[in-house]
Amino acid sequence: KNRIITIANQKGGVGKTTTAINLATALAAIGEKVLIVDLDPQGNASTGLGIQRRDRKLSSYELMVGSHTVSEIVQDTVVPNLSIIPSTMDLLGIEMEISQAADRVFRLRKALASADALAYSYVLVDCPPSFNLLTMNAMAAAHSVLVPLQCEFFALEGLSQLLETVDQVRRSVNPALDIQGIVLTMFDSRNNLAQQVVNDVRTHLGEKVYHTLIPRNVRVSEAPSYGKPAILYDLKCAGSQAYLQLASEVIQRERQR
Amino acid sequence: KNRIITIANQKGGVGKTTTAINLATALAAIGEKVLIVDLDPQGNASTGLGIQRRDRKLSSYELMVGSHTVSEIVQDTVVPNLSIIPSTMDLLGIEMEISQAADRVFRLRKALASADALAYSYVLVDCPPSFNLLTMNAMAAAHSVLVPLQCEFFALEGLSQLLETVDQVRRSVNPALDIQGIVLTMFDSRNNLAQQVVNDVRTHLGEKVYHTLIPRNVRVSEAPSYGKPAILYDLKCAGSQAYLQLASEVIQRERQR
Ligand SMILES: Nc1ncnc2c1ncn2[C@@H]1O[C@H](COP(=O)(O)OP(=O)(O)OP(=O)(O)O)[C@@H](O)[C@H]1O
Ligand SMILES: Nc1ncnc2c1ncn2[C@@H]1O[C@H](COP(=O)(O)OP(=O)(O)OP(=O)(O)O)[C@@H](O)[C@H]1O
Ligand SMILES: [Mg+2]
Ligand SMILES: [Mg+2]
Repeated sequence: KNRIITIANQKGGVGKTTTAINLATALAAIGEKVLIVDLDPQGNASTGLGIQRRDRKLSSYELMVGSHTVSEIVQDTVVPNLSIIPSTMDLLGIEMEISQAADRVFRLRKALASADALAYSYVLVDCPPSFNLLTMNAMAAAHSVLVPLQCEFFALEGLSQLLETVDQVRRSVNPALDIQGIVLTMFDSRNNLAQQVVNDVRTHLGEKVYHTLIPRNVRVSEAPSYGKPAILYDLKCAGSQAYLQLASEVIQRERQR
Repeated sequence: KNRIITIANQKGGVGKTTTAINLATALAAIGEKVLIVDLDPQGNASTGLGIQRRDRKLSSYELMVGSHTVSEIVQDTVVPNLSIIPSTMDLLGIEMEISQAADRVFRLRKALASADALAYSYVLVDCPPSFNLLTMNAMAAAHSVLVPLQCEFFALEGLSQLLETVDQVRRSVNPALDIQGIVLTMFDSRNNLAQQVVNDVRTHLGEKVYHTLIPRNVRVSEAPSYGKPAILYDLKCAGSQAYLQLASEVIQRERQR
């Protein structure tokens, strides 16, 4: 049986894709069979894992319209044990195309309930920066949500709204949905504001916040231009080490369920 | 007659709101009468200009459903000569509510064509990080688009898609739409990748790219927590100075039309 973790935050640029790519890689590195679903039309997770645009003939679009199964679409990545359902801009049309369908919120859940999807131990879903039908599908399909939070004021402002949305999804379409945790990203220790955000979030949300802080680290932002996760591009850098640590925290929490 | 400039980029966290707030403030500081329209449900532009959530009784939602006019909704900000149409999470419902209306793409254009809206010399529209109906409305209403571009690989990846979308809007609903320019944001001179992105963008897009580079500057990210634009919070900092310089470039380009 697979554990489905959705990486979501409607605030843009907080590190959703970077967290999805590097957490998936860290989980795969310790032997878990991992699938990453790129549900953002921008397709950054696909690019960051080396899938060229021209090689995305089948994508999460086909998964959402139900024309193909996970095993027909899935591709290998540069990382052993890590497969991907890539995305293209076709996904932009989904909102209009399935807006009248009764099961429009459950398309992804249905696709990930198939036998071929259950073969993975972890499925990570990378979401676009909005509360749209794609993100709703990801939350309806997930066992838990992992929230990347940039150590910035605007990012903090949107957190309470995000937590409320998770509550609404739990009450309406997915009673099992919980918050796996909140990971603070792009932390710069020289920056007072960043330290304040960390203190604020830890005070209000306590144990929900991972101990691991992901530091701002230029090697992390360079890696996707080589089509590799930071962990492959530069294992020894502070960013990669932090994501490996995050992976062990995630697994610990999964074991404690 | 007003000039409507839409600040757009579907990539998240690239500096759209920060650019909208500080460019609007710089234009107001030199005596232009400016209106900022917050078209992002996150409402960061409203917060960054000191509008408390509880004071947003009327917002861009009412503008989009056509129940109220600009002058009924508009509020003053902490900045002289700068008024705002704030936003709330109500905007999230717009997509479903007006999706069947024939004029769904022109709601903002109609609202900004009213006499009260024409009284402003500049109208800046802050967009959410997606190609949704809200961003389409902003592009259909605009005379030009100003594109903030973070000096990062993922941000560069989305640029060609954004330019293509602007082309599509020009061909379909707004023949007058042009690109005012591309402003490079959060530039860190110690970071090779950032320098490469700057070189790349200048090589491919030449004069479309403003000379002004907005540096990464912690004072810029601190300002919104005080409900003030950086220009008011710390005029002398590198970020504020860069936005003042950007404003003069924008005006120069407007004069050359
Ligand atoms: N720890 C880090 N150190 C340095 N740069 C980082 C770090 N994490 C992410 N970045 C960079 O910051 C930018 C934003 O990160 P990313 O694209 O992962 O965020 P996102 O939330 O997925 O954005 P979007 O909302 O557009 O989907 C990217 O250019 C990325 O390379
Ligand atoms: N020049 C800068 N220096 C330092 N921090 C900056 C700068 N510009 C923006 N920021 C910070 O970076 C983050 C992203 O900027 P901002 O929110 O303006 O981007 P956005 O494109 O509007 O995001 P979204 O896609 O969520 O609407 C914010 O926390 C902001 O305070
Ligand atoms: Mg992303
Ligand atoms: Mg914004």
